[in-house]
Amino acid sequence: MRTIAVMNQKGGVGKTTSSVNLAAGLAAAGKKVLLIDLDPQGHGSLHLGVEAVGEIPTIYDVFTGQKPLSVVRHLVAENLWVAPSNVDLAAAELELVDAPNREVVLRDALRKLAETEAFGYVIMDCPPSLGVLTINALTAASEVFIPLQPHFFALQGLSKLLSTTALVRSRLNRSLRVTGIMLCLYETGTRLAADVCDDLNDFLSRSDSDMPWADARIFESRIRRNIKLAEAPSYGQSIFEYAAKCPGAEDYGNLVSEVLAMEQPA
Amino acid sequence: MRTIAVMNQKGGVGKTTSSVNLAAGLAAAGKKVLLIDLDPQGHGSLHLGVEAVGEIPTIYDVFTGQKPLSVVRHLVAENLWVAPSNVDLAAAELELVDAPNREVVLRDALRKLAETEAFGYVIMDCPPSLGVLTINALTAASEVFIPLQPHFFALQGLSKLLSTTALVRSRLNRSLRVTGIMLCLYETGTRLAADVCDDLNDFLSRSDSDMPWADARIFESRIRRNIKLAEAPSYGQSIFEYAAKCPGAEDYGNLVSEVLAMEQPA
Ligand SMILES: Nc1ncnc2c1ncn2[C@@H]1O[C@H](COP(=O)(O)OP(=O)(O)OP(=O)(O)O)[C@@H](O)[C@H]1O
Ligand SMILES: Nc1ncnc2c1ncn2[C@@H]1O[C@H](COP(=O)(O)OP(=O)(O)OP(=O)(O)O)[C@@H](O)[C@H]1O
Ligand SMILES: [Mg+2]
Ligand SMILES: [Mg+2]
Repeated sequence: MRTIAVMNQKGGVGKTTSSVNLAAGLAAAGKKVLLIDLDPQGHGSLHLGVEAVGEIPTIYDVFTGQKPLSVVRHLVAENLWVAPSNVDLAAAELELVDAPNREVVLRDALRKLAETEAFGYVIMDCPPSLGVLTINALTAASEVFIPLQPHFFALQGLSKLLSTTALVRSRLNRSLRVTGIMLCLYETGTRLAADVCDDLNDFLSRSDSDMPWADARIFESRIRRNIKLAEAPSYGQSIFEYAAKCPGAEDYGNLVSEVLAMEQPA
Repeated sequence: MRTIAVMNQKGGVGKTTSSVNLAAGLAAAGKKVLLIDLDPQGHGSLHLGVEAVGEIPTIYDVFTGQKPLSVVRHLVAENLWVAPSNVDLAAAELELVDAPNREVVLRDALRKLAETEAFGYVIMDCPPSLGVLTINALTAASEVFIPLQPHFFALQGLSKLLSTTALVRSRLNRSLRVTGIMLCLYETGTRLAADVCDDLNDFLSRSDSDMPWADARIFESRIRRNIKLAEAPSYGQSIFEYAAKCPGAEDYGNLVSEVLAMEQPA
């Protein structure tokens, strides 16, 4: 099972769009996939048409110990399950402040789920912060995927993001590693994107071998800016359902293939 | 003095870009402006070339009661002061959890500054969350400006954003009101943008008169997507300094004029 945290504390860089379309693409390729929505905005859930209102159990119930993941997850398409969230989750950050094992709640919930079910992929969509929800994802994950818009602010936040990953690896999760950076909202032909990519490659080539990002690289498949990717969520569909032939579906399709090709022999 | 909170919990919608360029434009128009960076990412500070490292005092020192705003603010251009932030600020959310008056720290700091200095505008750039830093901005503010990218997820978050504003107004700040919505990253000619604007106008026209957004409207000046706006921060400059004739400078210039024209007789 590959457990992937899709994270970046910079806002609006394509975390949710990438989580949902990766999950949908991997499920369509026959993998059993669980998408966990860790953002109190609940955009990952909404994107797949799940609006967790009223009595519907959410990931918040997992963080408060009320319900196991096996009860919270919904089947939204063949092979594709979602553990939804909503704004209740915002309370978890404060409620967990004094909890002794606040960083491992999600890891333990996933271990419990794994006793009865075998998922091929677990994908966790993180909120735009490095708080306890994102730390839970890093503690539960085996891999980190970093969506990044090739803009100036993106580079600024990267060192803080990576140092947080290193901290979690040394204290909570020895097997954590950064697999790669997904270039999102890519505007071909702009000098800014080219400059940022050059800086990124420089940065990655210089990293020490004992860091969690020692083997990280930029995914070959770049996700170009494409308005259909922004339209799909309002229909509750992945890009593959909404507009299977558009550049957005092509790019995420390539990314899915690249991710599958990396699979280590189990 | 107009004290404006620039907020939206949705990430990457143009909060920092709008805060900085509004502040710079108002300062160029002769107003004395203080930009307060409330985001631990410190992007507002970086955008104006202030990198708060080492011993440089930051807004974090104001939240911990170590330093007054009069010491923390830097003069970065004529009439333009910045109270910078950096990643230390992320600790404030946790450290203030048990503080009895955690929501009014910034309001009190601004009142103290106003005893010795008269600013025309205070602009607060908020992080992508509705946590204690954003609540402090709402408690200190007289007005809220909401940057919004006309995409599906933007509408989803608006009701939560507005209900938080209403809560702060009823409990902490009677004079708070939502002045308007700034359409950012606007892509002319896309149906998505047109549909979202229609939904927004519907929403605003239906609101009750006793809500803080009863008089809110969409600012006439729309900020179009323009790559120069994303390039300017890497030079530490506002759009007016970096590329004064580009569409981004034109759009923010129009917004500044619109904001000035709204000034009530003091
Ligand atoms: N490649 C793309 N082309 C066009 N629009 C995109 C693309 N990727 C994402 N978007 C749109 O850009 C906005 C930001 O993307 P998204 O919400 O996925 O980012 P995020 O990192 O999850 O944001 P947050 O920090 O708020 O969680 C959304 O409105 C989304 O529909
Ligand atoms: N009108 C625009 N045209 C092109 N690029 C823009 C525009 N406005 C903002 N940007 C770029 O888009 C990205 C997001 O904008 P910005 O950082 O201002 O949003 P934010 O809401 O402050 O994000 P966060 O939620 O992380 O604080 C930045 O890289 C910025 O340079
Ligand atoms: Mg998201
Ligand atoms: Mg910002």
